[in-house]
Amino acid sequence: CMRTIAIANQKGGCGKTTTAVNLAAALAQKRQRVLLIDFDPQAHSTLAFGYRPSRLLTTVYHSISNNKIPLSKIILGTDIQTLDLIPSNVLLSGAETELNRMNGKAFILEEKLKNVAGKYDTCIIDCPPWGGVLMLNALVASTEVIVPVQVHYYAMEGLKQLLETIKIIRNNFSPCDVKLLGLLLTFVNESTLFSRQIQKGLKEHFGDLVFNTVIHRAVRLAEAPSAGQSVLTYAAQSRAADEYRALADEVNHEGIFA
Amino acid sequence: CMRTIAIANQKGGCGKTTTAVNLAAALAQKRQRVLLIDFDPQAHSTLAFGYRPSRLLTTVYHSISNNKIPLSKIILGTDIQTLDLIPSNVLLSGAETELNRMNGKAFILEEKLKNVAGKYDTCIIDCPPWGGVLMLNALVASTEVIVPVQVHYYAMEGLKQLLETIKIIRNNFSPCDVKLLGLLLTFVNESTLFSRQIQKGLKEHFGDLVFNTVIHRAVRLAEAPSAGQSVLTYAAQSRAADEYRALADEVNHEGIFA
Ligand SMILES: Nc1ncnc2c1ncn2[C@@H]1O[C@H](COP(=O)(O)OP(=O)(O)OP(=O)(O)O)[C@@H](O)[C@H]1O
Ligand SMILES: Nc1ncnc2c1ncn2[C@@H]1O[C@H](COP(=O)(O)OP(=O)(O)OP(=O)(O)O)[C@@H](O)[C@H]1O
Ligand SMILES: [Mg+2]
Ligand SMILES: [Mg+2]
Repeated sequence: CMRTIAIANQKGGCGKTTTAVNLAAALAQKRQRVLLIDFDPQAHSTLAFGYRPSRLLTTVYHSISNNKIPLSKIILGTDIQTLDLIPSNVLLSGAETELNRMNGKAFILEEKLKNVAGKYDTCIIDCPPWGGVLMLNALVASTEVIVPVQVHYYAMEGLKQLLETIKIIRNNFSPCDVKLLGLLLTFVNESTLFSRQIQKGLKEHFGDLVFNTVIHRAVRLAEAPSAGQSVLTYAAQSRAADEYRALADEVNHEGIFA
Repeated sequence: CMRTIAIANQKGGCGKTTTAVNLAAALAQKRQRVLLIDFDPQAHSTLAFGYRPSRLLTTVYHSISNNKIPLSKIILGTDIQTLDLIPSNVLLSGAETELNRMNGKAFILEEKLKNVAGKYDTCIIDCPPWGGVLMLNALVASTEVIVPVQVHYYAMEGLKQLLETIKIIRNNFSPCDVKLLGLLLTFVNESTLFSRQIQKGLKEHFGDLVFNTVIHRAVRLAEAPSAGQSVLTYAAQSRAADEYRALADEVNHEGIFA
């Protein structure tokens, strides 16, 4: 049965897309069949695999809006054989208004996912930096959520709200039982005292919720999208690739005993 | 007559809040009366001046929602005498839905601003990372917009759409004549070839639209919010403070000849 993991945080630029793309790639390289869904109108996961969002005729929007094309008709390949992509583009920003008017507005994506659930072991959903009805759909459709957390001052404040939101969703949108898989510290920079202090504070406050794996600041992660590849392909021997492989192991491990 | 400058980009984490806070502070230190409006439910401009958003009883939301308290009743001080703040908190995310149902939904903030326009030379609006009705209100209420652009691969794609959006707003929301004041390159890192290439590409593509001032990556900018201060107070002699003072000069200069 397909495990669906939302990569979510309303904070902008904390590493959601980078985590969605590279965790999906790492899991696929460990021989899982993985589906990555770009659920952000900015379409950065789509760009990260070399596609041009404005030139796509069918995207995830065409499935969840009134067109209701099945998701299976929108699937694109990537340079990793067992990793598929459902792309997005700017049309998806219209869904924020449209979905709000539909019956069962929180369950639209979950319903569409049934069309592909049999074909994949894991589905990864890249969420936009806005806590609206798109993020609601992603969380309701998911079994788990990973929250990338940039090691900066603003990290703490938004996290408490996000964890609260996840609880509220579990209580109000049965049978959704999305659970927090973990907090992933991103943009870690051991060289500044400031970064080490924030990292320590987050680990002390959130304890076991924080993944053992952290993602260090690495120029390879910023470069890889310009080559249309995940860092697992672009720089397979880099520390960044190692870290996303280690995260994939932790995610697999926690899946079994969760 | 008050100049209103929106700091906008739907891309997350590209330096909107950091620019709103530090440009506002730099202008205020040059003896302008400046009003900074936090127009993001994440309330990071509010946090940056040491306030606790969840403890505030009145915020910008209370003005634009049905409560309609005048903006003048919501003003808070900062450590810079001529810099005032209109704070926000998470309640503002409700406005994204509420405003969409109002008549003249794009002009709500502009209307409220009239209540304070006589008291300030410049108003700076910090926008959220989402191109919805909040960002629409900010742009319609503004005379100019500054777009912070992180020097990364994803910068180009979203920019074209944003510049298009600004044109559409000018055409469809008269008498709004918001003009693009400039693109501000942020997180500039001269030490990597990748960063230098992206910076060069942006300057070649957008020419005069790019400010002469660029903001380099600087740990002081990440630290300052944890002290509840702008970098102009927290590290007055730092390169980051110099750069935001230089930006303020460019903004003042372009204002005269715009
Ligand atoms: N560990 C890292 N080291 C260096 N650069 C990184 C790292 N993680 C992400 N980046 C880069 O930082 C920028 C922001 O990251 P990313 O786009 O993944 O964040 P996001 O949370 O998806 O942003 P948004 O809120 O806009 O969706 C991107 O240009 C990305 O390539
Ligand atoms: N030049 C810089 N050097 C170092 N850190 C920076 C710089 N500019 C911003 N930061 C830090 O990077 C993070 C993201 O910046 P900021 O919050 O200003 O972006 P934003 O565009 O407002 O994000 P959002 O899309 O979430 O509103 C913050 O923690 C900020 O303190
Ligand atoms: Mg993203
Ligand atoms: Mg911000």
